[in-house]
Amino acid sequence: MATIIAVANQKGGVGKTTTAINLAAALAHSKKRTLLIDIDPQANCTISFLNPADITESIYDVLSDHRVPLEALVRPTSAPNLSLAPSRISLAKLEQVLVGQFDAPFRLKDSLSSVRSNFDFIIIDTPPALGILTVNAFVAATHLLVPIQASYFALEGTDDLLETLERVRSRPNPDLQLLGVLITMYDPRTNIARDSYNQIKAVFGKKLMRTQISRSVRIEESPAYKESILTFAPKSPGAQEFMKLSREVLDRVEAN
Amino acid sequence: MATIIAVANQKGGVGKTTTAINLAAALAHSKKRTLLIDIDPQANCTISFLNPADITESIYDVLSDHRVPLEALVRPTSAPNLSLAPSRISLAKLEQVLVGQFDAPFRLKDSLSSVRSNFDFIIIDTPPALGILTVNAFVAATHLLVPIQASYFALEGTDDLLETLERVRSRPNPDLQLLGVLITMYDPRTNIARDSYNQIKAVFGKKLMRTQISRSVRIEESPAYKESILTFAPKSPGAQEFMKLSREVLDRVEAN
Ligand SMILES: Nc1ncnc2c1ncn2[C@@H]1O[C@H](COP(=O)(O)OP(=O)(O)OP(=O)(O)O)[C@@H](O)[C@H]1O
Ligand SMILES: Nc1ncnc2c1ncn2[C@@H]1O[C@H](COP(=O)(O)OP(=O)(O)OP(=O)(O)O)[C@@H](O)[C@H]1O
Ligand SMILES: [Mg+2]
Ligand SMILES: [Mg+2]
Repeated sequence: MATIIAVANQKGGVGKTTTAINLAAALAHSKKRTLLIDIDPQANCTISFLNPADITESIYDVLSDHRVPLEALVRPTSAPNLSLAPSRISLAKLEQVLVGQFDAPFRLKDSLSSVRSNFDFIIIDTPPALGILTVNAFVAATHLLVPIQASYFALEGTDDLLETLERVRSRPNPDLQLLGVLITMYDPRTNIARDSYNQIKAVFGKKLMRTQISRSVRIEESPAYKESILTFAPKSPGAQEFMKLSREVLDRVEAN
Repeated sequence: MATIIAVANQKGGVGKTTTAINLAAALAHSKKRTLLIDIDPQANCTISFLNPADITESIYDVLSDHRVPLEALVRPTSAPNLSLAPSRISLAKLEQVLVGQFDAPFRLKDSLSSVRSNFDFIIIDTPPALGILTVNAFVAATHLLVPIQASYFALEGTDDLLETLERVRSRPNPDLQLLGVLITMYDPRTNIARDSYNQIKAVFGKKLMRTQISRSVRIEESPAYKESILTFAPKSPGAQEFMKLSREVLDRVEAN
């Protein structure tokens, strides 16, 4: 049964999409059959692999009342072992469509049951909010990975995130575990980054991933070439950090 | 009558809060009576001036059914001419509270009528989404300022933003104008930033602000000291860029 990792943090621009893409690519590179699911209406994961014009059906059609099966959507990417379930902007309407539906939080979990046995890992990228889309990811997931930028605003939002984690754990998904907190865009040369890093470590302790992702132009450029960092710049520090992250994720998942 | 500028972009982490704080501070520095309104539940603007524990009432109480008058909330900051209307996480609940209320998009606009004559400028920071909170800012505002980071994902979301602008202009707020698009965290040394800048310029033309805000550690550090860049590092390039931005904003507002 696949390990399902939701990558989430309602703070914007902390590297959720960058982490989801490159962790999925690193796991696929280690011969793990990996599915990347984009449930952010901004579809940043999707446009890092495909041209928006090429997408007809999206995760919206799976989660809304059109009830298209997820396997109809899953498509291979140029990277071996890596498949993608794309998003489109229409997903932003889902919140209105699902209001009042008692099964609203379970739509993604239910749709995964038909594909889960085909993959070793499923990685879910989420929007910068704690609305119905992110809740769907929390309910469907076995683990939660929280990218966090070492900056002043970093710790402010984590209380709400952990509160949402506890709420989901108490009823719809008791098995959901916090896999860890990942420092992204790290530049150890600045005081603000070092101070913030120490604060994050004090709050999260062992849950802070040993791997950090440094700020790097190669990582920022790679989606423009429709590639992950693994193939765009395989020898770069960014590629090595994501390979290290994938090994740490495997260790933590097996240890639980 | 105050000029009301909504600072918005549903892409996360592009510098909305940083722009709202430092533009408001630069306008106040130029002797304009300025009010900064935080309608992001993450309250990043608010924690850049106040300690969260000091806040009892927030913009939530104004926009929800408690109908507290906005002037009961407005408080001075350490900077002369600059006042703040704080936010709290409870604001995240507003979306559910306002579902189905036909006056939902007008709550902020209605609450501003009693304070508008006390200020020359009102700056509104918004969350990374196009939901009811951001729509409230669009309906209340006279102008929209869109911070944009020169990176691959930058242009993807702008179609939806402009579509939302047109929808708000066609009915609830015909006077809303796009003040401009502002490049933030700009590092001209990288290809991705220069390429992206050229794409943004090609799309927005004259609506691209002549001022750019460079990436700078001083700007990133300043909220940790509860100061704007204007007082934290008055001689820094960041402070000068925001002063230049405030002058350009004044020119564009007067020209319209
Ligand atoms: N390690 C890194 N080095 C340099 N740039 C990075 C790095 N990680 C992410 N970025 C850049 O920072 C910006 C924000 O990253 P990203 O879009 O992945 O964040 P996000 O959390 O998914 O944002 P959103 O909240 O909008 O979904 C992007 O322009 C991305 O290219
Ligand atoms: N010019 C700059 N130079 C360096 N860092 C910056 C600059 N502008 C913003 N930042 C940093 O980038 C991060 C994102 O900025 P900010 O929080 O203002 O964006 P935002 O659009 O308000 O995010 P959100 O979508 O979560 O509301 C913050 O850590 C901030 O300190
Ligand atoms: Mg993203
Ligand atoms: Mg913000």
